[in-house]
Amino acid sequence: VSHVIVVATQKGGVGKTTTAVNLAACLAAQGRSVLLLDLDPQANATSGLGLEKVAGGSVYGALLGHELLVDKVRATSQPNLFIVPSEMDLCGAEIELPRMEGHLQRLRRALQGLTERAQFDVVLIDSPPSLGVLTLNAFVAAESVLVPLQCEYYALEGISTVNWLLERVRQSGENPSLSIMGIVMTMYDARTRLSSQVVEEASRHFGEKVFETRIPRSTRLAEAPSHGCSILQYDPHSAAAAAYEVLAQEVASRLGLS
Amino acid sequence: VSHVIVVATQKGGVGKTTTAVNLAACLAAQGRSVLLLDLDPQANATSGLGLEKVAGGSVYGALLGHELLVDKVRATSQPNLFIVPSEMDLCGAEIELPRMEGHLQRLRRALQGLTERAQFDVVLIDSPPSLGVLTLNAFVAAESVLVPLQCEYYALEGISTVNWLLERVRQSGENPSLSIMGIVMTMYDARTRLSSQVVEEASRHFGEKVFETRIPRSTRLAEAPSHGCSILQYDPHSAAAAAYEVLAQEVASRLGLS
Ligand SMILES: Nc1ncnc2c1ncn2[C@@H]1O[C@H](COP(=O)(O)OP(=O)(O)OP(=O)(O)O)[C@@H](O)[C@H]1O
Ligand SMILES: Nc1ncnc2c1ncn2[C@@H]1O[C@H](COP(=O)(O)OP(=O)(O)OP(=O)(O)O)[C@@H](O)[C@H]1O
Ligand SMILES: [Mg+2]
Ligand SMILES: [Mg+2]
Repeated sequence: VSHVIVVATQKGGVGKTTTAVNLAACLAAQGRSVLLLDLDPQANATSGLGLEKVAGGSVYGALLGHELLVDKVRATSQPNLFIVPSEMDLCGAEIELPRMEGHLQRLRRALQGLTERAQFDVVLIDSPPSLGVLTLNAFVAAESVLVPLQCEYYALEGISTVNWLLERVRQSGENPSLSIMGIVMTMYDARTRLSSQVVEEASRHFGEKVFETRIPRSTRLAEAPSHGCSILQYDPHSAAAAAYEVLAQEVASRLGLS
Repeated sequence: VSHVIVVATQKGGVGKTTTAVNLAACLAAQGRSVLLLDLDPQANATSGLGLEKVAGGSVYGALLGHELLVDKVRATSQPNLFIVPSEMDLCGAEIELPRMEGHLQRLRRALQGLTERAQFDVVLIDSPPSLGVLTLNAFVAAESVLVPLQCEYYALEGISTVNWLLERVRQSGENPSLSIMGIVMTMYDARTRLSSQVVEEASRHFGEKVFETRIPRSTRLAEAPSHGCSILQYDPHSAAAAAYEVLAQEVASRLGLS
């Protein structure tokens, strides 16, 4: 059975897409079969891996129940790494889905259909910076949430909202066993006091949940998407690539993958 | 009559709040009376200026038509600078508003009521990273849009979406005269090729619309919010403060303010 994980926080620009893309690439490089599902209408994960945004290519039709998710799966230039791309139509889901019966279970059902037809070890979902119906669907479909926490003040302030949303999804009965798999510090800059203050604060609040691996601020990570590839392909010997490789090992061990 | 401007782009973490807060502070320091309206449930502009998030303190009641916006206006520690704070209840607007008659005109009407009772030279609206009903309300209420463009690949990719949304709001007749006031480059790092590539690309697409002032990447800007004040109060002699002061002059001249 696949492990379904959503990378999420409503705070914008904290490294959700960068973490989803590079963690997926590193897990695939370990030999696991990985599906990256781009649930953000901005489709950054899609272009970050070099795919075109094609109208009708997203999970949208499967959410509405007209299409099979398995038909949207595309290969990437990296072995073992597959993607369900996104495109602008997905914006329509925020308006369409709330009108439908069982509107929070649509992604969960679509993924159940997929995993009956295709085997993936891990499904990673990249979500938009919001608490709307797409992110809620991801929370309901996932077994756990991976929360990127940028080492800055506004991001730390917003982290309590993730817990609040998680609690609501659990109590509503839509996904009673949802948990936080872990919190990964991103854009960590050892030279600034702000970074160490945020790390300290996060460890105080979340203790063991905080991954030991910290992702350093690195221009190489910001450059890789413009070449349409993960950090592993763009600059495999960089500190940033090493950080995501070690994070992938921590994630694999928390999931109990051999 | 006040100039109403919305700081917006759906891309997350590009400096919308940082620009709204510091531009408002610099315009106020020029002697203009400025209202900063926090339309993001994350309420970063609210805490960035040192205010508490108080339940019922946001624009939410005025959007629903139960309360007067003028009653939500609060002073800040800086002369001439006022704020309508935000808080988590505002999240409910994404669900409540679409069910109401004239749901896209709610903020416009609330602001009309305000400007009949209180005089502001400029109203700056900070918006969330989404194309949802709150951002749409801001597009309908505003005379123009100020678009922060982070000097990175994903942000550049997303800029066409702002134009697309603007066009839709114009053509729908909800706000036929809405325009882009300007595009401000943020987190500019002169040492990286990526920054100059993005600046070049932006100038090619948007020409004169791009402000000459570029906001440099500066840790001082990321530190100021944790002290609850603008860059003018936190580090008035920094390059970042100077950049926002010059931007405020460019904005004042584009608005035709004397
Ligand atoms: N560790 C890092 N060091 C430097 N730049 C980074 C790092 N992680 C991400 N970035 C860059 O910062 C920007 C924001 O990251 P990203 O787009 O992954 O965040 P996000 O949370 O997915 O944003 P959104 O909220 O819009 O979905 C991007 O331009 C990305 O390339
Ligand atoms: N020029 C800059 N240099 C360095 N850091 C900056 C700069 N501008 C903003 N920041 C920091 O980058 C982060 C993102 O900025 P900010 O929160 O203003 O973006 P935003 O677009 O409002 O995000 P959201 O999409 O979540 O509303 C914040 O931690 C902020 O302090
Ligand atoms: Mg993203
Ligand atoms: Mg913001």
